Amino acid sequence: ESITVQGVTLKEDLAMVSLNAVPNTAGVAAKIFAEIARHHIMVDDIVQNIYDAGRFANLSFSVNAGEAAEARTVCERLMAELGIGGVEIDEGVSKVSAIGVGMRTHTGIASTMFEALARAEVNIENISTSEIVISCIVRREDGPRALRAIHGAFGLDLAPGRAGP
Amino acid sequence: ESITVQGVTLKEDLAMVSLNAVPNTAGVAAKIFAEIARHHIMVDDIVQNIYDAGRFANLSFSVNAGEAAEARTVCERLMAELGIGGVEIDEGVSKVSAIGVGMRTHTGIASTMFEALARAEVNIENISTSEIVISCIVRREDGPRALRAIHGAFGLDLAPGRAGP
Ligand SMILES: C[C@@H](O)[C@H](N)C(=O)O
Ligand SMILES: C[C@@H](O)[C@H](N)C(=O)O
Repeated sequence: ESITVQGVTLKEDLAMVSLNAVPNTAGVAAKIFAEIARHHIMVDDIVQNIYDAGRFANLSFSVNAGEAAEARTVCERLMAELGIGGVEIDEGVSKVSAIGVGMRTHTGIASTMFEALARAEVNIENISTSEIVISCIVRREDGPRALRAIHGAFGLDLAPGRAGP
Repeated sequence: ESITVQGVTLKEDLAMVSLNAVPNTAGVAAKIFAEIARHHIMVDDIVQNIYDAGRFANLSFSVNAGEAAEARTVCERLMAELGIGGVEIDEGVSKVSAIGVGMRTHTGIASTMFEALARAEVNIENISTSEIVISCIVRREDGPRALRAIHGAFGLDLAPGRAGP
């Protein structure tokens, strides 16, 4: 199919909450997000992988930077209750996203986007995709450089207000 | 904002490729997906989390079930070249997705979706989101039950052709 990248965005006011060694049993994610919802914490993206022959999951989610402290409190309480291995909060992250049309397969766009970041020496921390978006979490200080690199790789002009330092 | 779930979909012809203990250094994801692209393997979604104080990443991506064997060959070769800890291919998975409008915060929809899966005793393996989608990887045999449970939780009628056994 014909794939076009329509735009690239940078979201800077984020904190990443990472739960590791989460027991991989039905109902655990539901309990975590019910508690997050009860505290009215706004979640941006959620990324989960399972590992160790399916025994555990690494579950990360991003929140507005201003809600990091409350997210930490909620997750530390859940840690004890659910037997989660560890909770880390990283307040120094940003999210750079490539938005496309007709992205039913991500291979070409992912390859181009990741190579642009590699050439700019930007490390990719988390990756999340849907049919129209590929998002990468990077260090906040790398965000503007990442944005410019991806714009360049896809031949896009920088949108007004998005030209980083 | 006002959030509505417009639909729920089930994608069944998938295999999950999971790379664990991937060195978390710039350029690694680029090399992996350049090789995947070179073999014309179509990638559906990509999910990555970092762990162990940022030393490693767990990187998973889904491909069409028919491309699982080739993806395995490519990744095993990359494993040696890039120092990746392990490669696993799981051909028994499906992806269930809730598609919404105005999902700038996922908290409420995630909580409802995960609780529906929990009540149906469906284990959630991977999670990936974007502004308009929350996707969960589940065992293939759980897919139809997961689809019905999520439809019910959001008060949607099952779309024609989507009523599972
Ligand atoms: C780890 C968590 O997602 C768990 N597998 C669940 O289904 O709730
Ligand atoms: C693990 C991989 O994503 C690595 N961090 C990179 O930037 O390529």
